[in-house]
Amino acid sequence: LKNSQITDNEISELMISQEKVAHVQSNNPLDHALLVLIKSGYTSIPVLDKEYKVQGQVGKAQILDSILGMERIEMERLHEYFVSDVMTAKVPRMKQDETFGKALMLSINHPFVCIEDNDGAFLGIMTRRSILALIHRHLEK
Amino acid sequence: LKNSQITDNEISELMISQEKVAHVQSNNPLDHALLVLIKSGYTSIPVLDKEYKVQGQVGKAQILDSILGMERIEMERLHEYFVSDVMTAKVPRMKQDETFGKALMLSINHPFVCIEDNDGAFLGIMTRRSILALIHRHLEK
Ligand SMILES: Nc1ncnc2c1ncn2[C@@H]1O[C@@H]2COP(=O)(O)O[C@H]3[C@@H](O)[C@H](n4cnc5c(N)ncnc54)O[C@@H]3COP(=O)(O)O[C@H]2[C@H]1O
Ligand SMILES: Nc1ncnc2c1ncn2[C@@H]1O[C@@H]2COP(=O)(O)O[C@H]3[C@@H](O)[C@H](n4cnc5c(N)ncnc54)O[C@@H]3COP(=O)(O)O[C@H]2[C@H]1O
Repeated sequence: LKNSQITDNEISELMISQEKVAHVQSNNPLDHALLVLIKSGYTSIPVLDKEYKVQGQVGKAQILDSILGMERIEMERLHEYFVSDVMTAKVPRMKQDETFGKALMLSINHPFVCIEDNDGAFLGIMTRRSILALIHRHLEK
Repeated sequence: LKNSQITDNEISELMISQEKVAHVQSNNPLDHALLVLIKSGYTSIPVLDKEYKVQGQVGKAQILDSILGMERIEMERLHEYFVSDVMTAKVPRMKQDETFGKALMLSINHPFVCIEDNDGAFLGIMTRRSILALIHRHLEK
């Protein structure tokens, strides 16, 4: 398996395209974010701003922490907090025309990597699953 | 990168050894499991029985679901439920003397793989992070 065998063609093919990525906006209230997370089933998802640029990620862990800070779970109280209050700004990103090697490197410490175009608009995500599946296919040949 | 370059030596070296793996027992109450998850910071961890054999995995998602089923979060009520009530029995496993190729294949659909000895006793876990880091190191050469 050589780095050169894995073409950038495969990156845009492997990427989960933005319309299929569960996400929230930074100004959404936490009760909405929680519903998106529960409905999508994912642990953590991208946070986008109004111009569809990546601002960070938010997950059940952060929302669970804020719920546990309350004496009761009151969905109305969750409505008073926003994604921007609890999200992690740190989220790995790369441009669509960068290499598979970079996606591999970023995935070592992150379950997904956000893919952006040259203007910073969100195009989709590369998951560890798709990176591992690709490597497995190449090693099988 | 060939399958043969990645030796089984590297598997036992890469594995997170059982004493460093956060885990719970199937008969632990949920308030204890939640504390272990919050303290360890992990999304999902192995569930072991009294003989230290792997029974499944449990995560914040499952505990969050049971909390949301309650009108209030009452830690005393969480004490009435057990890990066995909410855990997922499905968890990928392999023996320590199996190949890296098998660990890679199992990691496509699972964030961690449980490693067992020939009697089924729990030895540790292989994470996607360590698998991806190993591949990255081999491709860099
Ligand atoms: N509905 C489902 N069906 C089958 N398997 C499922 C599943 N939900 C999760 N998994 C499995 O569990 C892994 C971890 O998911 P998690 O939600 O923690 O972590 C996910 C989540 O945070 C994010 N993610 C994946 N797909 C997403 C999407 N369509 N929208 C938003 N975020 C996504 O990327 C992380 C890594 O995803 P990856 O696929 O590598 O790894 C996934 C996948 O192997
Ligand atoms: N304290 C920390 N410091 C730095 N990075 C952290 C971290 N906690 C999590 N991460 C990062 O987030 C990824 C997903 O963690 P998660 O807890 O969802 O999913 C974890 C967790 O379910 C389990 N896991 C990992 N180490 C564990 C341990 N020592 N005990 C129990 N379960 C563990 O294996 C999954 C995959 O772990 P992996 O390392 O591939 O991937 C980790 C790692 O890249």
